[in-house]
Amino acid sequence: IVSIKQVTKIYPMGKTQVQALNGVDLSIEKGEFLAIAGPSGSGKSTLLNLLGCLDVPTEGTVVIDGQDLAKLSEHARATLRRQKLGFIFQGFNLIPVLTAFENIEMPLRLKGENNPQRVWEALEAVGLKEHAQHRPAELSGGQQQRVAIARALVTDPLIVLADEPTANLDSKTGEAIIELMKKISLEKGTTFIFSTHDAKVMSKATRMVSLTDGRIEESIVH
Amino acid sequence: IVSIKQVTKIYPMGKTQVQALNGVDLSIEKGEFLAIAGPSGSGKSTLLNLLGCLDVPTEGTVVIDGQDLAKLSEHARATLRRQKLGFIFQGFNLIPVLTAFENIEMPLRLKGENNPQRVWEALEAVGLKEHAQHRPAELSGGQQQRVAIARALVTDPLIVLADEPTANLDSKTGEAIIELMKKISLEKGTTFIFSTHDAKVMSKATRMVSLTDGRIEESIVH
Ligand SMILES: Nc1ncnc2c1ncn2[C@@H]1O[C@H](COP(=O)(O)OP(=O)(O)OP(=O)(O)O)[C@@H](O)[C@H]1O
Ligand SMILES: Nc1ncnc2c1ncn2[C@@H]1O[C@H](COP(=O)(O)OP(=O)(O)OP(=O)(O)O)[C@@H](O)[C@H]1O
Ligand SMILES: [Mg+2]
Ligand SMILES: [Mg+2]
Repeated sequence: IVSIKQVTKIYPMGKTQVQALNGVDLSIEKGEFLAIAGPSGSGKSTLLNLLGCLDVPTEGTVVIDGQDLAKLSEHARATLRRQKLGFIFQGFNLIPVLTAFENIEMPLRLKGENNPQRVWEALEAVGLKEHAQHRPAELSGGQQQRVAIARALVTDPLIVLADEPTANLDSKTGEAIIELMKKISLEKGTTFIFSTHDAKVMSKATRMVSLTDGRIEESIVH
Repeated sequence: IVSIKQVTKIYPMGKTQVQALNGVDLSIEKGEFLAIAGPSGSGKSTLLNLLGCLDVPTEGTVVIDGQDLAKLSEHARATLRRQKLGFIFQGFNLIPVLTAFENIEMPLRLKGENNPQRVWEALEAVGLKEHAQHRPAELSGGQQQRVAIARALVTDPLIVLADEPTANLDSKTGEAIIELMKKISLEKGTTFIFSTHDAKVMSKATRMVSLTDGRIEESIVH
């Protein structure tokens, strides 16, 4: 459902440049629960951004659900993201002036949908119903992370890209979240692509790839 | 070196209130390597903010290095923080317009010191020398976390308060960071107070307290 070929990403930095990804090939089937592991700075977030149509590679091709991203206009790419993808960002990226409820509702509204019931279901699923009216600054780190998770799931996307979704969660809460995602993936065929340092997340994955210095080292199928 | 008695923290939220901490007593000796564990939302960050003189309790007393915080003016509290404490915030809180070098240098400048050598040593210790001129947006999540860590250590503080310092680090990098902190604590007698979900950090602690719903449940000495 997502495939990237010979993808390279270089960030220009004044006189030098940072090679974040170097000739990466990766094919992901529909319904996979894929974990991307690797040391800090190895390129996981960069890879997720490319897989999630949030960034363009310096070289190589990215195809999502049959569409070659290089052939799409910026408008068509934005439509693809809104219709088919869900994101959990490493820094959460919640909107500070909106409540938890409003933050989670946002992707639905962007699709032109009005469905408060789905927002309440998402809040319930991540255990934050009593915190619906809190703004991010009034929430703990792990609560903010859970709002970001609920927001990614609320539109029932085809593919969810999750950048370290359990980094700020205790092991019990983190495990419950991964179980929830596993259940969604089995019931709805949703594809999950994680970047993670969490051994528990890796153990629940159907497959794991390792990134080191911008290169894929190995692919382990469970 | 830090002691809190019967500390309560209540956040008013419109018509309701959130009881983040409820009658907490805690005494911390100089040189301890203390881990505070507990589920998401249990009050760890709130407790660290009170122990680090960043916030005032609703009830109860906080004494740091012999000084009762309630008796100090805002100016005296700011001086105490600058002179004796180092912080690693859960969200890093780096200054976006400053480079890694400048972010780490900031606490030294706030003390009126000019010591680029110490900044380079701190960058080296967290493995980020080549990234000294990068700004936070040009760094990975774990690299930003390491800048935040270096910044907390650069002034050689009496007490370091670290809110989930390894959340965004792979296990090898995280372990190296905790080893570094252990070494500093043994060589310089620095007191480390962590909030953490990481079992590896907990295993290196000299003592661990568990927080649940704003109450301290148990104290385990290693
Ligand atoms: N500024 C605030 N206003 C209102 N409630 C708050 C505020 N800050 C924290 N809270 C609430 O206080 C409780 C404790 O929060 P705290 O951030 O201390 O938890 P934590 O243990 O650090 O959690 P995590 O592991 O998720 O970071 C939570 O229920 C949170 O929603
Ligand atoms: N906007 C940018 N400009 C310059 N360099 C960047 C930028 N974003 C990332 N990098 C660099 O690219 C490399 C890969 O970064 P990336 O964020 O993908 O790593 P990561 O595997 O997600 O790390 P972590 O586990 O710490 O989150 C790093 O060396 C980083 O410094
Ligand atoms: Mg990352
Ligand atoms: Mg916290």
